[in-house]
Amino acid sequence: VNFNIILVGASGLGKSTFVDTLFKSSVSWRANANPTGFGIPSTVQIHTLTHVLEEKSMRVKLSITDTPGFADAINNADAWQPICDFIDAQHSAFLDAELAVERDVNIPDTRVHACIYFIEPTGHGLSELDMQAMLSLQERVNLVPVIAKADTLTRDELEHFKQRIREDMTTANILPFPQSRPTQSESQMMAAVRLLEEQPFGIVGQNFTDPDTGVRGRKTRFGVVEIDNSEHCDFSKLQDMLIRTHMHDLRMVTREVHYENYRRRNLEP
Amino acid sequence: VNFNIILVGASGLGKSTFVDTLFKSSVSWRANANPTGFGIPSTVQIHTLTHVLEEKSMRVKLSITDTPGFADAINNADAWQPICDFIDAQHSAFLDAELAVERDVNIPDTRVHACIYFIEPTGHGLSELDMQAMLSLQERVNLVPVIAKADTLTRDELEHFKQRIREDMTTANILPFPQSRPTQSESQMMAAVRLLEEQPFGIVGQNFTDPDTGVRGRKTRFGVVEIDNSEHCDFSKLQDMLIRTHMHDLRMVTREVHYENYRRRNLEP
Ligand SMILES: Nc1nc2c(ncn2[C@@H]2O[C@H](COP(=O)(O)OP(=O)(O)O)[C@@H](O)[C@H]2O)c(=O)[nH]1
Ligand SMILES: Nc1nc2c(ncn2[C@@H]2O[C@H](COP(=O)(O)OP(=O)(O)O)[C@@H](O)[C@H]2O)c(=O)[nH]1
Repeated sequence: VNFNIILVGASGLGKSTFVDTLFKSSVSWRANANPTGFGIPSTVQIHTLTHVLEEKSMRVKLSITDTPGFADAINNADAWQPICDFIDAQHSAFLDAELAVERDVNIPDTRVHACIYFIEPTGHGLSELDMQAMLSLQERVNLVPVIAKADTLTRDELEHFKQRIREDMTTANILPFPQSRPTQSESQMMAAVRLLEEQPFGIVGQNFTDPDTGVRGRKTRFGVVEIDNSEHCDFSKLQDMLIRTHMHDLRMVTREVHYENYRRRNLEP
Repeated sequence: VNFNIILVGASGLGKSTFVDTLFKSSVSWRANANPTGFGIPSTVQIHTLTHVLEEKSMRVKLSITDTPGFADAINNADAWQPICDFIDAQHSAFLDAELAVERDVNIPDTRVHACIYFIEPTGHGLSELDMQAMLSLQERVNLVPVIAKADTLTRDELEHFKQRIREDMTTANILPFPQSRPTQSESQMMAAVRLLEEQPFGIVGQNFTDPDTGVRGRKTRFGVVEIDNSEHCDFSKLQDMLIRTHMHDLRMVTREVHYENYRRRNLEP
């Protein structure tokens, strides 16, 4: 089973640290077959890293694509476009394979199942760039906004900030995953609403592992944040949602909603 | 004695918190005579707050100008222009008063003596916007770059980051205060070099005061950073430089270098 995630956010928000934390070890970049050519003239690059995880006796090939250079310029108009092009290109590759006369029964699936969008912990709400980028991304991929470096905010600041982000998203008509769909049962819809109320998740990246206890944390001069402790940060909630509880849903929505929308847009006379 | 400081940096980096920490109490904005009209069509506003401090039996009227809205847009081309215009306008007001036929012996001095530029703690170095903004600012005011929210970086990350920022500034020809001047003695030049080696200062804003000990700090779930403890952050080093050791120098360089440059540029045929 292929599960493909893309990370989007300004540089310095902890995206590469997140990859290491999710893969539970310090990995080096093995930029695979994906050329960085999607960048066009912009400074955004596209690096993909693949890892095989075992989850519930199912082998999952987890690919994470980072996008270093996003929004690093002075003028960031359409900075999200190379990333949207990359996501569309995965839909297009799948469509071509599906339409081919001689086609493979198992088409390799590089379609992106989730886009984790890193929000800077300013304490003030979404920036104009965040809103425009998320509006474009949500048209083609499941959007999962997260608050980067959540350890830099106090508990109160984080709660206010989450509240403010949820309000900004509602006003801007940004619809993060999971969105209720008509085919769902009442209880599934309720579960989706409860999950949205907890979002955006405030995540923290790991920088050390306690040699005695094996606890993963981010250690500074002033204290230790335990990454997997849901009292300290939401990393484990995000990981559970992505890998354990909603992977099937994320793949299904990608197949039945985002891919079908792409296909209809591209096949219409 | 008037001492005027301007704060520049993206929103959410702790500028208003810095004002409270410097004025040792939670102050509300009393936007004084300065109209926000300098913003032209941009979103940058100009708020000035004035406070009287006693320092070495000298009464100092400390005015701090914040610039909320800087670099908040998607396209931040020339985002620093309204701020440069505001600084030039103070030089211009002084020049007009100086040239007036009926002139006041004590011309009120609203010229800006220092610009504190807040750098985002990305860990990666200066952004393109930081470089362009600082290059424009240093032509008309003493530039003091600082690393905002330094508590979010570990000691190692902070040292590497400071090193990287110093290198980026050298490459881009950014010259923070204090710059050696030919009129200085050998020992003054040496002291200036030593001060530059410690910069940019990593500062932290206060969010509580310990009721028992009176210690000012930033408290999160994971620990307490003591603001005035130079083992924890550089806030006291910055405050010392601005208010105690270099206030005279900052005012002199503003008078003899930046103002004179402005005057020559504007009076030349
Ligand atoms: N305070 C804090 N710093 C972090 C966190 N994750 C990463 N960092 C630090 O932020 C800096 C940038 O991280 P990096 O992963 O390179 O960011 P990227 O540019 O988004 O890939 C590094 O100094 C990291 O150690 C976090 O959760 N909290
Ligand atoms: N981690 C950390 N957070 C800070 C610091 N100073 C301010 N903050 C928080 O950052 C957020 C934005 O601060 P604010 O002063 O409003 O920033 P401004 O927009 O630049 O004026 C608030 O939630 C502050 O509590 C600091 O030194 N370290």
